[in-house]
Amino acid sequence: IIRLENISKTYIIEKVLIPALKNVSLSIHKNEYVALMGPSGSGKSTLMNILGCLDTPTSGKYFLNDKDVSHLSDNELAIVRNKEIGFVFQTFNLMPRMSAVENVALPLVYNGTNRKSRTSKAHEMLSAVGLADRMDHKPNEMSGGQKQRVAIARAIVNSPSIVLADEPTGNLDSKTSIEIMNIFDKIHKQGNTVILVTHEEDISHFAHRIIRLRDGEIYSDEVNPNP
Amino acid sequence: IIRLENISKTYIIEKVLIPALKNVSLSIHKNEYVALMGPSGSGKSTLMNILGCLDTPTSGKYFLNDKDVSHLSDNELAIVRNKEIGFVFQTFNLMPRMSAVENVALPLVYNGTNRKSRTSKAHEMLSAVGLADRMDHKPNEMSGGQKQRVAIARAIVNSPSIVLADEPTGNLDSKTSIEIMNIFDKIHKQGNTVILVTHEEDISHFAHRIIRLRDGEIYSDEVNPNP
Ligand SMILES: Nc1ncnc2c1ncn2[C@@H]1O[C@H](COP(=O)(O)OP(=O)(O)OP(=O)(O)O)[C@@H](O)[C@H]1O
Ligand SMILES: Nc1ncnc2c1ncn2[C@@H]1O[C@H](COP(=O)(O)OP(=O)(O)OP(=O)(O)O)[C@@H](O)[C@H]1O
Ligand SMILES: [Mg+2]
Ligand SMILES: [Mg+2]
Repeated sequence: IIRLENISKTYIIEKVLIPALKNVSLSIHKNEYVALMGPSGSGKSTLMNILGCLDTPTSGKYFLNDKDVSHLSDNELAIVRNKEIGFVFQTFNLMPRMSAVENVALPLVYNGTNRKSRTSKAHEMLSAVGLADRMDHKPNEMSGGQKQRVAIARAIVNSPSIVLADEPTGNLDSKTSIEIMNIFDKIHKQGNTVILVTHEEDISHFAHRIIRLRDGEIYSDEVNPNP
Repeated sequence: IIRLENISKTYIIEKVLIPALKNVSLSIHKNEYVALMGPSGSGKSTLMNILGCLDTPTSGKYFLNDKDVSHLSDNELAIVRNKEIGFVFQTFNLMPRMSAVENVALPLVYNGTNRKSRTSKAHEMLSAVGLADRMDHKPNEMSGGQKQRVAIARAIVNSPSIVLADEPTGNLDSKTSIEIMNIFDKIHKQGNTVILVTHEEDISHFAHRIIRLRDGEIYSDEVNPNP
């Protein structure tokens, strides 16, 4: 369902070219569970932003469910995202003036769900990530790991068929990390596609396939024999 | 050099009391190397903010170098921080409109260092964390792990005698994490005090003492026999 063909992404800072991704080609099928790893600065978040339709490549093609999305307008990308994709950002990107439950309900506001259903769905997601007692807190009234969990809850509230999570356990202790990985496992078993960026080998072992980036290119792509 | 006596910190959200720290007493001597661990929401960042003079306790006393700092004014706390303490924030807290080198030089602006010295010192620190080629980038032009390393460089540019680092390797791959831990090791060997929050057992093993929090209280406090 995901096919990248010769994807490149180059940033330009004061006339200096920064090739964040160089000719990346990749296929991911429905219901795969992929871990994306690699050194700091190797292009993982850049690749995730392209996969998540948050950014467009400098060159190359991206086919999502056989549809070429490489050159959609911002509005068209927003519609694809809301329908298909749940994204957990490396830096959370929560709305600072909204409470946890309002933040989690936001994707449901965009797709027209009525107030009663979206509040109950948001409550359910926050309980699933262990934040039942933090529903009305704003982001600056929560710990780092609590904010990370609100970002996770928001990404999955819409039951997306593709979940993209960029370092979802970076701020979580082992016990809470395992609870989050169990949630992703459940989502995967329900037939969905899960792609996570992690720098922790323990977390990568939950995935069925491990892709490693280095300097903007795919360095290795292997099956995990014992997920 | 750090003595906490019956420190409590309670937040109030819409009339609900949230006891983030309950009666924490703790002594840390000069040149100790401490890892602070515990579940998400257990009070680690709250404790670090008090240790770092970024926040004052609701009750209890904090003696820093034998001076009671529990009730200093914001200005007085700022002076103590700038002189003695280097703080790496869990969410980086970089100035969005400044480049990496400007961000790292900021503590030196506050203590009156001349422009030439602070630019060369900031360059030195950024090279030490592997960011020589990202000096002029702004935070939104960098990867998560690069931002984390700018935050680390800024915390140590002033050669503080106490380094407080809240999840400094949360966004870093293993190789880069080891480079950062080597920097903290070097700072420790120079006679300074290092206190880091981490959720990764591997990282905690660099420290000489491991303190675990649970629900705002100290759960265990042990020496690490093999740092
Ligand atoms: N400004 C605030 N207002 C209200 N509650 C807060 C505030 N900051 C923190 N809290 C609450 O205090 C508790 C301790 O928070 P703290 O940030 O110290 O946890 P932590 O151990 O650093 O967690 P993590 O590992 O997730 O970063 C949490 O339950 C959090 O919700
Ligand atoms: N908006 C931008 N403008 C300029 N350069 C950028 C921008 N975003 C990222 N970069 C650069 O592109 C490269 C890849 O960044 P990316 O965020 O994809 O790395 P990453 O693998 O996610 O790293 P990390 O593990 O540190 O999060 C980095 O060298 C970074 O400095
Ligand atoms: Mg990243
Ligand atoms: Mg914290």
